[in-house]
Order: sequence, then structure tokens, then C-alpha cells
Amino acid sequence: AESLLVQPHVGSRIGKVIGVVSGKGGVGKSLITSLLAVMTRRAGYRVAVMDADITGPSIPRAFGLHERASGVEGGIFPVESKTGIEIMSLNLLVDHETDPVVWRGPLIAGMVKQFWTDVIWGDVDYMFIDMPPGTGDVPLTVFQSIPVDGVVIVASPQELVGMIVEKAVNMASMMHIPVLGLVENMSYVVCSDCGKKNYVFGESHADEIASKHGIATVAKLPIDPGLASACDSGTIETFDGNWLDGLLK
Amino acid sequence: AESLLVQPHVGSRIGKVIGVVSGKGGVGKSLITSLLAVMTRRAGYRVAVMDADITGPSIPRAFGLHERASGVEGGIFPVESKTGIEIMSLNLLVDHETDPVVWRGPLIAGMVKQFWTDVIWGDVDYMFIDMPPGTGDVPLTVFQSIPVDGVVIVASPQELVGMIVEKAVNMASMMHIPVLGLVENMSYVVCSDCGKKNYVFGESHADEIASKHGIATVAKLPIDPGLASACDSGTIETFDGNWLDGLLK
Ligand SMILES: Nc1ncnc2c1ncn2[C@@H]1O[C@H](COP(=O)(O)OP(=O)(O)O)[C@@H](O)[C@H]1O
Ligand SMILES: Nc1ncnc2c1ncn2[C@@H]1O[C@H](COP(=O)(O)OP(=O)(O)O)[C@@H](O)[C@H]1O
Ligand SMILES: [Zn+2]
Repeated sequence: AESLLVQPHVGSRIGKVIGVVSGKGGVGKSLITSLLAVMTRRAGYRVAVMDADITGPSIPRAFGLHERASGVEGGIFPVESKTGIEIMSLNLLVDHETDPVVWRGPLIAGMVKQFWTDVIWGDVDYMFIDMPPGTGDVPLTVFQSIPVDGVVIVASPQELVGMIVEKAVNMASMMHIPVLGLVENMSYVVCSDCGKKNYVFGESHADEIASKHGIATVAKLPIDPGLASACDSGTIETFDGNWLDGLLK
Repeated sequence: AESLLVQPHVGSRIGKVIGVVSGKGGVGKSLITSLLAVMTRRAGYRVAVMDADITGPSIPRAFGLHERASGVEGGIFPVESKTGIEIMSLNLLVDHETDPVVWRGPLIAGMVKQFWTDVIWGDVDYMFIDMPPGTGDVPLTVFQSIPVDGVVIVASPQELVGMIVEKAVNMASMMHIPVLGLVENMSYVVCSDCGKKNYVFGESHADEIASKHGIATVAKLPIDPGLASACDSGTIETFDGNWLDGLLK
């Protein structure tokens, strides 16, 4: 079959593209996308984030960006974060929250495609894509139009017992994209008094599920009040936490 | 405008009907519905649960019910749980998980209406309805066809900073249904070593948000590994926890 991959804007020179996927919304996919971008930027690389989660565009908020993106005749400029990460999101293009009900699949996929073809990204070593949630038509269409080099799967502990990892692995293999790792978000809580790791949804099954699907790397994030407040106050770039080290080796 | 309320099956004599609503899926609405049913049953009342969450019918699983509901010419019988709670759910009528994508709004609302008109509930003091998630057309249509005496709003701490409580309160008042209380689920975690309450998403804003919207009663549930495993193993009826006391006074 003919490739549906489209060329990026002529003003973009993009290295590795990493998609962050999840089975459904609310499991922390945007947070993990932001953390991956922040840690990669700290390592000195040129980093970009494409917020392709059109019905839930929460990336600008985590980075404390309230401005509107600017553009010229031939393209749109991403907005640069406090530490120099280039970001594009629907929330940087419109003033008000759009009604998620309005966004049908093809409309979402079309918007995301434009983030690839119409945004002047400049030189980027690593681009992280906060994918539309799920493993259905919408993320699939994005993978068909944008060349992605690897995916990271994000799941909650309750989700891991379902089919999400299998579906995400199947979607990635269908598109010939390697799975870089599995992130079990909200896996445990560290007691702020005694430091004990409380596995709040029961013991973690992430390692066995990852190995069952041939995923070599597993990262586990705690529910961390500091993370929640960093996202709310737009200060994700100041946040420290090495839970994701090893995912992008 | 003419009332769209429909009569229940002639074999049903139902007392109070309480709807459990949430802004979106995954915040614990089904869990709270199950807990309310269990605690009301323990107080000696005749209790029923209508699992109206058609795309996510998780009530039978929490109660450990794997049988198929039976029926006669004139109606369907609910399935009785281990402690005598009468339950109806799509998962008790079909063998396999249905594809949520298939369920358009009118189809969901129609199915729920049938749970009211075609199920022979018998004598019920309290019926709890695990509502379709959200505050849009689907739950609204359910409230237009089934006479509900009160609603309980379930939200996660991250959701509370958004518009969910306002939207739920507006929906309830539009339908002239009193709001019995607000449940902040996953509000904190009790350390299993030292007993400290860790507020994992930051300090709770539930009390101020409830009072801002004229909601008198607030309940807060911790993330509890015992709750998660009770749901998974079908033993919710053996679970103890008094966090919801006071919601249904
Ligand atoms: N590990 C965590 N600790 C604290 N808060 C979290 C964590 N993961 C997610 N959250 C919070 O949960 C909410 C949902 O996360 P988000 O990344 O937007 O999910 P998704 O992109 O999957 O919809 C956000 O408010 C975020 O701040
Ligand atoms: N307070 C809690 N402690 C532990 N697990 C919980 C808690 N609340 C919800 N869960 C788990 O989270 C998942 C989603 O809960 P559920 O009640 O099905 O949400 P909803 O009905 O809103 O979609 C379930 O697996 C449930 O067992
Ligand atoms: Zn402790």
C-alpha cells in the first residue's frame, strides 16, 4: 500500500520522534510526555512537544504557557517554554477551551497532521508527541501520517489487568514502530512521614505484563503531590524525579 | 412540557431512587455506587443496583456475579447478590464485553429505560443507579425517563478544580433533583506503616467547592488497596469502610 506519510514543514529538521500513548484519558499520558521532554532537555538536547491530544490539550498548562502562537504566511511558530522546549498545542492557537464533542476523528487527525506540516519547528533532536488517547482510528491515523520512531505506553495499575498493553503493542507493531517502554503511572505513594512505598491499587503487575509483551523497559511513577501541583502551576520544568530514566536509552 | 417519565414494570415497587453521577469515567462512580448499596443493605433495607453505565458495566464484577439474568414472557429478573442486593447490568445479559464504540447515546438511553420498564425488581426500598458518566445528553435523557429522588456526585481531586461539580449541580437542578452530597474519591492514602494520611493530589478542596455549590455533605475516600482488590475479586459485600456514612441521611 502507498505510504500516507507526509513531509514536515520545510523549516523543520526533526531527529527522533517519540509518541506517548495510553488506553484512555486521565492516566497521566500528558504528564509523562512533559516529564520526558523536561529530562531530555536537561540532558542538553533540542526538544519539542507536539500536543496531539486535541480534546484534552494540557501541555501548555504544565509548562505555564499562556501566550498565543504566532505565524507568518508560510507557517506557524511553536511557543518556546522557559527552558527552551518548543511546544505546539491547540491551546496555544485558540482563546477558549473547545467543546470536545465537536472533535470528530478525521478533524483531530487533520489538525495533528497540520502540526507536522505547518509548524516551523526548526532544529529538533527529540520530539515528543502527546498522542490522542486510545488505540483506535485516531491515533492510528496519526501514526500513518507522521513518521514515529518509538512509542512509550502509559497505563494506570487498574488498566494493566485489561487489554490496553496488548492493544497498544499491536497498534505499534502494525505500524512497525518499536515500543520503548511501559510506564505504570500512579503505581504507589511514598508516605511523606515515614517514606514507605504504599502500592495503592495492590501490588504492581507491570513487570510481568511488560515481559509478556516483549517490552524490555518498565518505569513506575508514584502519585506525587509535587507533580500534581507542578502541572497545575505550570512549573513542570523545575520538577525533579528520575523515575523515567532508562526509558529513552 | 409533557413529562417523559415512564412507568416501571408492574412487578416493581420501588422506594427511593438515587443516581450516582460523575464528570467522566474512571473516577470511581461504580465503586461508590456499590459501596452505597452495600452499606444500605447492611442497615437492613431492600436494595437494588441498576448498572446504567452501559459502556463500562463493572457492577457485576464487584459483586462477583457471573451468571446470566433469566426472564419470562413479561419481563427480566435481576440477579441477586450474595447479600440479597438485586442487580441488573448489560454484563448479566450478554456473554462478551461489547465494543463501547457501538453504543450511541440514544441506544444507551433506550437500554437504561428498559432496565426500568422491563426488569421485575420486586420490592425495593433503595435503588442506586450507576449512571452513564458525564453531564451531557445521555445521563440527562436517563433523568428524563426515570424518576430519581437524589444524586450523589463523584469526582477525583484533580477534577474538582474544573467545572464538573457546577455542571453536575446544574444538571440536577434542571431536572429538579436534590444533590445529596459530593464524594471526593482517591482523596488521600493512609500509609500502611505509620497511618499518616497522604493527600496525594495536594490538599483537598472538596469542602470549599461543595459549600460554593450549596452541597451540604462531603465524603472523602482514600485510595485503598483493599477496595481495589475487593472490586477485582468480586467481594465488595465483605468490605468495611465508613467513609460514606452521612451521605444518605
Ligand atoms: N503521578 C502523578 N502524581 C500526581 N498527579 C498526577 C500523576 N499523574 C497524573 N496526575 C494528574 O492527573 C491528571 C491527569 O493527568 P494527565 O497527564 O492530564 O492525563 P492524560 O494525559 O492521560 O489525560 C492531571 O491533573 C495530572 O496532574
Ligand atoms: N478509592 C479507591 N481505592 C482503590 N481503587 C479504586 C478506588 N476508586 C476506584 N478504584 C478503582 O479504580 C477503577 C475505576 O473505578 P470505577 O468505580 O470503575 O470508576 P468509574 O465507574 O467512574 O468508571 C476500578 O478498578 C476501581 O477498583
Ligand atoms: Zn508512613
